[in-house]
Amino acid sequence: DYGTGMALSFFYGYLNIILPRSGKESTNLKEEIEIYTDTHGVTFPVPRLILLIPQSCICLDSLASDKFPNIEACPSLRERTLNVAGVKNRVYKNSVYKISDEKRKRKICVCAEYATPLLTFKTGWTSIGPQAKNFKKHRKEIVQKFYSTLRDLLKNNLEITDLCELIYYDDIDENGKFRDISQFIMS
Amino acid sequence: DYGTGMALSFFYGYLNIILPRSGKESTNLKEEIEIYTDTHGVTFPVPRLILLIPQSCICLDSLASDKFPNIEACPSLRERTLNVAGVKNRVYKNSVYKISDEKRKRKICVCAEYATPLLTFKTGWTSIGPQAKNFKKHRKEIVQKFYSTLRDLLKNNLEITDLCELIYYDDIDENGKFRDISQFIMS
Ligand SMILES: Nc1nc(=O)c2ncn([C@@H]3O[C@@H]4COP(=O)(O)O[C@H]5[C@@H](O)[C@H](n6cnc7c(N)ncnc76)O[C@@H]5COP(=O)(O)O[C@@H]3[C@@H]4O)c2[nH]1
Repeated sequence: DYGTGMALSFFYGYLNIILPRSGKESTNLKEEIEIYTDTHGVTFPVPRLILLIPQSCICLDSLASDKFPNIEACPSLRERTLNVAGVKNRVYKNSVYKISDEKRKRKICVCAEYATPLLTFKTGWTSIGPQAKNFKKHRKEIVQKFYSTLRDLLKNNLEITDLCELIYYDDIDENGKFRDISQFIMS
Repeated sequence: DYGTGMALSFFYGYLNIILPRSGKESTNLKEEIEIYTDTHGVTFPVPRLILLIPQSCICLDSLASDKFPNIEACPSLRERTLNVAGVKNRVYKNSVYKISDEKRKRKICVCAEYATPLLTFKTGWTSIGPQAKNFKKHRKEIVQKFYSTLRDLLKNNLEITDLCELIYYDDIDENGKFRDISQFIMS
């Protein structure tokens, strides 16, 4: 089914490549974050890749947008490059964001991004064609399946289980407004 | 089904992003190749992205390997960067290779790569687990479906139909050896 396929592709085509030790630098994601904190002198409470899985599949270009005023963009982690399927030195880059923690009056850094397959899924199924009403009909169960399959794949791969955090959430409130994602990230 | 899902994801998550005019430079792939030929003074008989779709799903890291001695690696096309789903400045890069055309005693350049979803499909379905025998059983029809769906998606998107060339081929001969892909590319 579609959700399982997306999770397999995302896991074997991305997470299982960028999270463990691989590429020229041979560092895993946690070690890349440590290098970053040394270089930039910031605080990373959660030294993992935070993956946002919004039920709506709406994935903004950047988490630092006027929708989320307490999130600002930061320099990215170091790029990783690998020769993959004929693409020489394909670049893998993870973004870092600074979140203003109002309660504790501090700023914290996180390595976070949306789970890109959701954006591709939404784009593909809502482009002109018979799929568009199928998206509305099946979206919820497909995203649910994507999340649960991904969670199991991570659990069963002990080397990278602790290098990734999935946040599966209802991102739109009853008034059609975006919920504050920094709350989800900081909890 | 799996083949259709791979094609939709590859088209809307990659080809429909990198082939048409997009990103900061606002050039399509053909224009990027023209910039490359001006910069490097080489010949590109086919100013398109050549996508290799091998029936075996075996995708080598690079086309310039000792398996294909008449293919050498060249500098890549200019990188395209886009903010995608929270990844700031995600890098999209296409590789260029030089092929020795023995018949005409010349060297030609091509922009080519394997269709990455096939590598991810093979990796995912042959990792430890019940999927492994399913890969052997269903591989041929899944790759066939991937190819035909991709071909139709390209046909129906006139802006990018001529920017991409699909090469669907039986890459392994009766003795289990790789066929010479330069022959497929040059024909
Ligand atoms: N050759 C090639 N070069 C690219 O830059 C590229 N980017 C995507 N793709 C292929 O297009 C399709 C759609 O991509 P999407 O982003 O939705 O899913 C991607 C995406 O969610 C994630 N991923 C892969 N590379 C990155 C990356 N650099 N940054 C963030 N996420 C990534 O993992 C999924 C599977 O990746 P691939 O299995 O490499 O093939 C993809 C996929 O088949 C590419 N193919």
